[in-house]
Amino acid sequence: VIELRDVTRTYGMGDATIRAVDGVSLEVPDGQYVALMGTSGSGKSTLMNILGCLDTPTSGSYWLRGREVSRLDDDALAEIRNREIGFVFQSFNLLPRLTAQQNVELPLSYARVPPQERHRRAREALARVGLADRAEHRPTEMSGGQCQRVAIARALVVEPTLLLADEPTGNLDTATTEEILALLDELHANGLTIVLVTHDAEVGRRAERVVTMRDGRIVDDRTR
Amino acid sequence: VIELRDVTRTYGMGDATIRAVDGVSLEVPDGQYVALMGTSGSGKSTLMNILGCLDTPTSGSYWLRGREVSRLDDDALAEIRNREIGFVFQSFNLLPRLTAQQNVELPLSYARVPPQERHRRAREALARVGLADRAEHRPTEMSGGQCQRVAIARALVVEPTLLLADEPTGNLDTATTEEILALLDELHANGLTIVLVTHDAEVGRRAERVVTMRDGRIVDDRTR
Ligand SMILES: Nc1ncnc2c1ncn2[C@@H]1O[C@H](COP(=O)(O)OP(=O)(O)OP(=O)(O)O)[C@@H](O)[C@H]1O
Ligand SMILES: Nc1ncnc2c1ncn2[C@@H]1O[C@H](COP(=O)(O)OP(=O)(O)OP(=O)(O)O)[C@@H](O)[C@H]1O
Ligand SMILES: [Mg+2]
Ligand SMILES: [Mg+2]
Repeated sequence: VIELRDVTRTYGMGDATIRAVDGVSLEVPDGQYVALMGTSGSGKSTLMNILGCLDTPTSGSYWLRGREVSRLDDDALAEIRNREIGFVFQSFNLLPRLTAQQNVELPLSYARVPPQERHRRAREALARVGLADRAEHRPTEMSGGQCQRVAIARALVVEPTLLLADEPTGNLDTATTEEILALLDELHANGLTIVLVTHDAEVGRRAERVVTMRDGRIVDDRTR
Repeated sequence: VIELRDVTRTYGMGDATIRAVDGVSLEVPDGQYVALMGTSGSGKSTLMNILGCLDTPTSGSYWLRGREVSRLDDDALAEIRNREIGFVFQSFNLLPRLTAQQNVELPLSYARVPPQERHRRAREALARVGLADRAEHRPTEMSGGQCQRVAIARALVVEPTLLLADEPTGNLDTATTEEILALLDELHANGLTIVLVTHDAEVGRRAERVVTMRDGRIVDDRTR
């Protein structure tokens, strides 16, 4: 479902060029659960942004379900981002003036889901991450781990076919992490393709494949 | 150095009252290294904000080095916050329009340290967390773990006597986490009092004492 061919993403020019992603080729078959690991600054979030159609490579190509992403127009890209891909950001990116419920409903309004159904699905998504009682709270009225879970609920509410999660359990205690991983296992068993960035070896162990990055490159790739 | 007596912090009223911190009493002697652990939403960040003089309790009292904090005027509080306490926030709270160097210099300008010395100390603080080569980058031009390390450098640059760190390694890989913990061990050996919130049992093991919270209360407290 995912195919990156020699993808590079640089910042700056000349001596100051930073090769955030440096010639990465990667294939992820439909339904695979991949953990992306590596040192701080190794390029994981940059790669995730490219996979999520939020950033374009400096060179190389990205094929998502057989379509070359750089050839798609803005409408087609927006369609993919809103309906097919769920993205959990490393810094959550919740809208501070909206409640948890409203934040989770947002992708459904972009997908023009009618209000009744939107309210119900958002409420269920929040319940699945253990936050039914925080639906009316704004981000500043919730803990770090609660905000992270709202971001997860928001990514899952569109029922995506591809979940890109950038360190989704970084702010969660062991018990809550386990609940989220169990939820992901369940969705994976039902066909969800998952690429999950993590620094936690325990979380890495739950994936079927671990890809390791260093200095913008893939240095290890092992499947059980 | 720290004494909390029956501190409570609530939000809301009546049936909807949330007891974020619920009757917590805690004493931390000078130079102790404490890990604060507990489930998501258990009140750790709320307690840290009270300890850091960033929030006031709804009831109970907080004595910092023998002075009752609620009796202090704004100037005295600002003095303590800027010179004695280093605070690493769970969501970093870097200023997005300032570079890493400028972010780390900020507490030193509040403490009216002269420019030459400010530049030198900020540069050294960044070097100590492995980010000498990111000094001129803004937060949007750095990875999550790099931002977290800038937040740590900023907390340490004032050479505080009390470090309050809210999940300072949540976005760091194992190797980088080890570097930060080694740095904290070194500062602790030189007399720094540390209260560090973490979800990572490995990090908890580095502390001399682990205090565990649940539903706003302390439910476990063990010292090696
Ligand atoms: N402004 C607020 N209004 C209402 N409730 C709040 C507010 N701020 C925090 N809370 C609630 O207080 C409780 C404690 O929050 P706190 O941020 O201290 O938790 P935490 O232990 O740091 O959690 P985490 O590990 O997820 O960061 C949470 O249940 C949260 O929803
Ligand atoms: N806009 C930018 N300008 C310059 N350099 C950038 C920019 N954005 C990212 N970088 C650099 O690209 C590199 C990769 O960043 P990225 O966020 O992908 O790392 P990461 O693997 O996600 O790290 P972490 O584990 O700390 O989150 C970093 O060294 C970072 O400083
Ligand atoms: Mg990252
Ligand atoms: Mg917290």
